[in-house]
Amino acid sequence: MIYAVANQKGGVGKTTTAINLAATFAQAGERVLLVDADPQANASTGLGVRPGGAEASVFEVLLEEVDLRDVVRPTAVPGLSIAPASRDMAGVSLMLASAEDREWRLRQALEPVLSGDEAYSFVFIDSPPSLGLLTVNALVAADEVIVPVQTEYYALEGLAQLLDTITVVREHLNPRLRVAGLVLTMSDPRTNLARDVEAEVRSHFPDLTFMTVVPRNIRLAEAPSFGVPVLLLDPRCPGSNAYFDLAQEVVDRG
Amino acid sequence: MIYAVANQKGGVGKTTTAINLAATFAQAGERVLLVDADPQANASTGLGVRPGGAEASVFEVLLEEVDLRDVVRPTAVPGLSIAPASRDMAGVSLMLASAEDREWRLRQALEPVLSGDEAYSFVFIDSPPSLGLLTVNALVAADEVIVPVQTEYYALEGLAQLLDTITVVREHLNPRLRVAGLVLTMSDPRTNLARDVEAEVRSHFPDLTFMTVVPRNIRLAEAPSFGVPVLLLDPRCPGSNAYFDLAQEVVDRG
Ligand SMILES: Nc1ncnc2c1ncn2[C@@H]1O[C@H](COP(=O)(O)OP(=O)(O)OP(=O)(O)O)[C@@H](O)[C@H]1O
Ligand SMILES: Nc1ncnc2c1ncn2[C@@H]1O[C@H](COP(=O)(O)OP(=O)(O)OP(=O)(O)O)[C@@H](O)[C@H]1O
Ligand SMILES: [Mg+2]
Ligand SMILES: [Mg+2]
Repeated sequence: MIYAVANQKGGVGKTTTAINLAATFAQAGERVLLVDADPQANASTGLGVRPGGAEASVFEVLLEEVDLRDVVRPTAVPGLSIAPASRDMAGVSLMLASAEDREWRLRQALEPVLSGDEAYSFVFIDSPPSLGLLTVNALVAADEVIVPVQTEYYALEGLAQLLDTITVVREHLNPRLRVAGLVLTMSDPRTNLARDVEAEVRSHFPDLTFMTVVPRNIRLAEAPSFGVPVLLLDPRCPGSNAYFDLAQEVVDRG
Repeated sequence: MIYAVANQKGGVGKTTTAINLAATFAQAGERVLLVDADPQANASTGLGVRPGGAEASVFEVLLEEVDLRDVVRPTAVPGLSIAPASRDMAGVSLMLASAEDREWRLRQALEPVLSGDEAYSFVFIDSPPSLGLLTVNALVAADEVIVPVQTEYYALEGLAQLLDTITVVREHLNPRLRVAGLVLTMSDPRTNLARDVEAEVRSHFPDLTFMTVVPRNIRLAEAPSFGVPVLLLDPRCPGSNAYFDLAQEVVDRG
C-alpha cells in the first residue's frame, strides 16, 4: 500500500506525519519505505540521513539515471528504509518539462520494489508544500492520500483546493487514488481556535476526518534534531501515542 | 523601500510577518502596499480579501494583462492596500517558461507605484514556501529580504540554502538585494528547543538576526479568521508588541 502525505499549506505536519507513521508500521514488523520527495529533505534529515554529498537521491531516480533500489538506505528503525531527497530536486519540474511521462516517474520507479522477496508492504511519500510536479508524482504513485491539517485558520483555506487537485489527478492520471483521511495536527485543545477549526473540518468532511487528533507535543519537534522518530525518543509521550492510534485507524480504513 | 518576506520552509510565519509589519508601518502614517505573491492567497484572506471571483489579481499583473494599480484594493487598516493573489498563480512558472523577462515581471509592475503623488513608501511582498519563479520575482523586485525563522529544528536546515539563493539572485538579477535580517518566530522561550535554535541562529548569523523575537501568541493565529492584522484585534498583546518592535528595528537598519 502506497500513501502520499500531502498538503500545499506549509508547516502543517506532513514530514512529521510521514516519518512517525512509517516508523510505527515498521515497529509493528512491516517492511516500510519512506520516499522523501521534498527538496528541503526534512524527512531525510529527520531520520538521520544527510542530503548532499556524492550519493544519489530521489532526484537521480526521477531523472532515470539510477534505480530506486540503489538510493535506498537503512534508518535507526529496524524495518524502515528511506529514499532520501536532495536540494537539486527543486529544479526537476523544469528539467522534466518536455518529458511525456513526467508525472509517472515516481510510480515507475516504485514498481520493482513492490513485489518479490524484498517487497515493501508499506510506502509513505513525503511531499513539498506546493501542488507542483513533485506532489503530482506522489499522488500518481499513491493508492491513498493522507492530508495533515493544522488546527489553524489558514490551514482550512487550502483544503478545498487540495481536494480539487486530488480529484483532477484521479480523473486524468491515477484512477485508483482515494483520500485515506484528513488528520488534525498540532492541536492545542485549550484554545478556542483549535476547537473551532476541528469542529469546522469535521462538519465539512465528517467521513474523511480521522478520529485521532495529533496534539501539539514538544517531543515531536525535538525528535528531528536527534535524527529519530518520536517513538524512539520517547515511546510513551502524547506524540507517539497519537501516531500509534493514527496508524491503527489508517489500517482499519485501508 | 520594497521588502520581500521569504523562506522556502513552510509555516514559519511569512504571511503573519508580512501582514503585521505592513499594518504597523501603515498605522505609523506611511502609505503601504502588501503584494500577495503566494497562490495560497493567505495574505489576501488574512486581510479580508477573498480570492477567486471575477476581479483580477497579481496573476494577471504578472501575465501583463492588467496594470498593478487596477488590482490594488483597500484593507481594514487606513493607509494599507493589498494586491491580492489568486489560486491560478500556481501555474505561472509554466506559463512564463519561455518569457525572457519572467523574473522581472513583478519589479516592472511595481515601477509605476513607486513615484508620483500616489507613491507607496513601503511595499511588502509575501512569498510562497518554495524557491520557484514567484519567490524569485519577489527577490528581484525587492531592495531587502526579511527571513522569518521558526525556532524549530527543520527551520534551521533550510537557512543556508535560502541565503545561497539570495546570493545567486544578487549576482545575476538584482545587485541591490540585501538581507534586512532574520526574525525568529513562534518562539516559546520555556522550551529548550526554542532557546537552542535561537542560540544557534544568533551564533551563525550574529549581525543578521534581529534582536526582536516574535513569541508564540494565539492572537496572531486568531487574527486571520477576523480578516484583520493583530494590531486591530488586540493592540496590546505580545504579538502586536513584537511586530511594533520589529518594525522599529527594520527602520533602524534600513
Ligand atoms: N504535533 C506537533 N507538535 C509539536 N510540533 C510539531 C508537531 N508536528 C510537527 N511539529 C513541528 O512543527 C514544524 C512543522 O512540521 P513539519 O515540518 O512536519 O510540517 P510540514 O508540513 O512537513 O512542513 P513543510 O510544508 O515545510 O514541508 C516542525 O518543526 C515540526 O517538528
Ligand atoms: N508568533 C505566532 N504565534 C502563534 N501562531 C502563529 C505565529 N506566527 C504565525 N502563526 C500561525 O502559524 C501558522 C503559520 O504561519 P504563516 O501562515 O504565517 O506561515 P507561512 O510561512 O506564511 O506559511 P506558508 O509557508 O504556508 O506560506 C498560521 O496558522 C499562523 O496564524
Ligand atoms: Mg515537510
Ligand atoms: Mg504564507
